Amino acid sequence: MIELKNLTKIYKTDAETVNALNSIDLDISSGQFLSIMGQSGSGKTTLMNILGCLDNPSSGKYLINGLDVSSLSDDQRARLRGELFGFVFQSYNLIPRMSALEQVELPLMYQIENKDRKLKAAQALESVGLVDRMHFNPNQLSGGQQQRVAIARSLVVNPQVILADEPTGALDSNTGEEIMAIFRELVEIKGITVILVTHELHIAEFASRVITLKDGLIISDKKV
Amino acid sequence: MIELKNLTKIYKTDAETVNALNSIDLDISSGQFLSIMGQSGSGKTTLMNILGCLDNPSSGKYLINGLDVSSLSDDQRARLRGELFGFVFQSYNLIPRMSALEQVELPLMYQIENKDRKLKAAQALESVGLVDRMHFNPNQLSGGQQQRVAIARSLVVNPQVILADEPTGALDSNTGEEIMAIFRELVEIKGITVILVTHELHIAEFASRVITLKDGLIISDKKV
Ligand SMILES: Nc1ncnc2c1ncn2[C@@H]1O[C@H](COP(=O)(O)OP(=O)(O)OP(=O)(O)O)[C@@H](O)[C@H]1O
Ligand SMILES: Nc1ncnc2c1ncn2[C@@H]1O[C@H](COP(=O)(O)OP(=O)(O)OP(=O)(O)O)[C@@H](O)[C@H]1O
Ligand SMILES: [Mg+2]
Ligand SMILES: [Mg+2]
Repeated sequence: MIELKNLTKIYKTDAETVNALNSIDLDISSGQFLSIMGQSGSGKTTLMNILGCLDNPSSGKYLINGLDVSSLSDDQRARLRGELFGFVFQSYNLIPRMSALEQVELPLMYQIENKDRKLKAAQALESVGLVDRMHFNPNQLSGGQQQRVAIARSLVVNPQVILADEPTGALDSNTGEEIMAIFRELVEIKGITVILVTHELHIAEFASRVITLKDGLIISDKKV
Repeated sequence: MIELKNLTKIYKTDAETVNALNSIDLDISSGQFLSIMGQSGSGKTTLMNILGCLDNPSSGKYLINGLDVSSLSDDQRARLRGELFGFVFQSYNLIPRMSALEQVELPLMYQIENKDRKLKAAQALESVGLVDRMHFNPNQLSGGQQQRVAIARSLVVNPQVILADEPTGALDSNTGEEIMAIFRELVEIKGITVILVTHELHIAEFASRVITLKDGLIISDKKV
């Protein structure tokens, strides 16, 4: 479903040139649960941004179901992104003055009737244990509660692929494992592809495959 | 050195009343390395904000070296905070268009000569492995690199007390343990008090004492 071929990403700054990704080859099939591990700065978020069509590689190919993403216009890429992907960003990207319920409703705005939208958003928040924080704004929520709002938002449109960048980073182990159970259920029951960045091995092992990055290269790729 | 007596924090919102902290009694001696654990939403950041004089309790007493913090004016509290505490915030609070070096220099602005400031800031960044990212702005840094800039910034003024809220949340295990070694060295060699929130038990156990919060109450307090 997803193929990266010889993918490279180079950032040029005044200070220096950073080879964030260095000739990555990676195939991800539909319905796979994949974890990505690696040291801080090894290129995980950069890889997720390219997978999610939020950023373009410097060279190499990115094919989704055989379609070359670089052949699309910005508009076509944005539409593909909205149709395929749900994101949990490493820094959540919640909107400051919107309640948890409104944040989670937002991706549904173009899709369905008003009453169903609120219900779906409430159900997504309930699945991450936040039903009693629905009307709170981000600055009234703890770090882990904000992270869970971001997770609920990624689930609500039933995307084909969920890209989750450190989704349990701010969560205690019990809450983190509840989130992993949700992702596993989405893979096993709905056939959704989940690609998860984490630095915790016991979280990575909820997946069926773990790849490890180092200095922008894939140094290991294992079934678990 | 630090005494909390019958400390309570209540948030009132339109939606509901939250008892974030519920009659906390806690004594922390100078030069102690203390970890605080507990579920997402259990009150850890609220406790850290009160300890760091960033927020006031709803009731109860907070004494620092016998001084009742509530007896101070806002100015006096701000000055005490600047003199005593170094912070690593759960969401880092980096300044958007400033380089890593400038961020870490900032707390030194009122303290020492210009040339020493840059050197001290560079040394703090080197201790967290970021010497080759000194001139990068936050949006050019990975999540874990941003977290490490926040850590370096907390160290640079040699505060008496470091309040670190999930300082390894975005770091792989190797990098996380390097940070813990830095904190441990500050406690053992410089007699600095380190109060650390974490949800990872193997990180909490670098400290000598672990307290656990649940629903705003201390439910356990153990030597490790
Ligand atoms: N400004 C506020 N108004 C209303 N409620 C708040 C406010 N700030 C925090 N809370 C609530 O107080 C509780 C404790 O929050 P706190 O940030 O201390 O939790 P925490 O233990 O740090 O959680 P986490 O591990 O997720 O960071 C949460 O349930 C949160 O919703
Ligand atoms: N816009 C940018 N300009 C320059 N360098 C960048 C930019 N964005 C990222 N980098 C660099 O690219 C490297 C990889 O960054 P990336 O965010 O992918 O790391 P990561 O593996 O997600 O790290 P972490 O675990 O700390 O989140 C880092 O060394 C970072 O400094
Ligand atoms: Mg990252
Ligand atoms: Mg917190």
